Amino acid sequence: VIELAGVSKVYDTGRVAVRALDDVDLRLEAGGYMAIMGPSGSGKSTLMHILGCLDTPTSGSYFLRGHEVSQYARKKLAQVRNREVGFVFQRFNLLPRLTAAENVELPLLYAGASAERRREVVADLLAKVGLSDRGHHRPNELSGGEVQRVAIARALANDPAIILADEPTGNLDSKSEEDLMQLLDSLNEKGKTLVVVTHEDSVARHAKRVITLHDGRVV
Amino acid sequence: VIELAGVSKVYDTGRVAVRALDDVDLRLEAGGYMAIMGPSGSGKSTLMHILGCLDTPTSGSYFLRGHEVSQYARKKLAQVRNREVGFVFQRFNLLPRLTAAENVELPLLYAGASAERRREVVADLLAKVGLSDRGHHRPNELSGGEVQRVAIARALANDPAIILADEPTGNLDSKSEEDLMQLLDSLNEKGKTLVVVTHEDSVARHAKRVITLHDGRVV
Ligand SMILES: Nc1ncnc2c1ncn2[C@@H]1O[C@H](COP(=O)(O)OP(=O)(O)OP(=O)(O)O)[C@@H](O)[C@H]1O
Ligand SMILES: Nc1ncnc2c1ncn2[C@@H]1O[C@H](COP(=O)(O)OP(=O)(O)OP(=O)(O)O)[C@@H](O)[C@H]1O
Ligand SMILES: [Mg+2]
Ligand SMILES: [Mg+2]
Repeated sequence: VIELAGVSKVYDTGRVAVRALDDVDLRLEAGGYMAIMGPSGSGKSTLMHILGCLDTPTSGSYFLRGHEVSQYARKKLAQVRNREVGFVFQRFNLLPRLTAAENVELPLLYAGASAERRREVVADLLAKVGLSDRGHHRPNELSGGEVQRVAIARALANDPAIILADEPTGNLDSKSEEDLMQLLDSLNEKGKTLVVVTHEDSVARHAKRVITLHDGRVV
Repeated sequence: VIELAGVSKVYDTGRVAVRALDDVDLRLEAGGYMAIMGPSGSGKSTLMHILGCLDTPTSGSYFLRGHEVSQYARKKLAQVRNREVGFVFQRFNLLPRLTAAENVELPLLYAGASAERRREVVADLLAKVGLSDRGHHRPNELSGGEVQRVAIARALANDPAIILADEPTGNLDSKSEEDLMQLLDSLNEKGKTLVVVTHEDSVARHAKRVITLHDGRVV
């Protein structure tokens, strides 16, 4: 369902070009469960942004469910994202002016879900991440780990086929981490495709496959 | 050097009041090295913000080097902070419009350091966290772990007597985590007082003391 061929990403900040990804090939079947590890700065988030159609490669191709998505116009890309992909970012996950509940509701609004359905799904997902009593808090009124958990709930709002989570447990204690991994495992058992970036073996161990990046290359 | 007595913190978001800290007593001698652990939402960051003079308790007292700081005016509090405390935040560590080097330089500017000294210290600290070649990158041009490492460099800019680090390794791979812990250990050996919030045993193990929070109480 996911296929990267010869993907490179170069950032040109003016002084020195940074080759964040270097000729990456990757295939993941539907229902796959992959962990991506590697040192700080090795290209993991860059790879996730390309997988999540949030950025395009400098060279190479990306087939998502058979479609060559790096050809798509922004609008179409955004539609694919909204329907197919749930993304948990490493940073800046939530819109600061919206409450936790409103943040989780957003993808459902874009997808045109009814008010009743939105209410249901938001309540169900906040409960799943143990934050039923924090729905009305804004991000600056939440702890770091709570923000992360709301972000996970939001990524699941449209019941996406593919879930991309970039360090989803970075701010979580071991109990909260366990709960989250059980949730992700159960989603994979239901047939969802999962890609998780992590630096914790305790998390990578849940995946069926682990790939390691080093200086933008798969090693 | 640090002494909290009966400290409580209540957030009143309108609907329900959240008692983030509940009657906390804490003493840490100069040169101490303490880790704070506990579940997500247990009050760790709230405690750190009070320790770092970034927030005041709802009740109770806080003596920092013998001075009852919760009495201080904002201006005086900011001065104490700038001179005495280096703070690594759990989120939003850097000013987004400034480069990594400019972010590290900021505390030195506030402290009135000469241009030459500022240049020296920034170069030295960026090297210490392995980011000499990223000084001109803005935060959105850095990886998550690189942002965290720049934040650590910035916290050390004024060579503070007290270092408060809130989940400093959350985004770091094990090698970068090791390097950082070695840096923090060496600072403690030089006599600096360290308080580190972490959910990783591999980090807590470096401290001389570990306290655990649960629902705002020390357990
Ligand atoms: N917009 C950008 N402009 C310039 N360089 C960038 C940009 N974004 C990322 N980089 C650089 O590209 C490299 C890879 O970044 P990336 O965020 O993919 O790393 P990562 O593996 O996710 O790291 P971490 O584990 O620290 O989150 C980093 O060295 C970073 O400095
Ligand atoms: N400004 C605020 N208004 C209302 N509630 C808040 C506010 N800030 C924090 N809280 C609540 O206070 C509790 C403690 O927050 P705190 O950030 O101290 O937790 P923490 O132990 O650092 O958690 P984590 O490990 O997830 O970072 C949380 O349940 C949070 O929802
Ligand atoms: Mg990253
Ligand atoms: Mg916290």
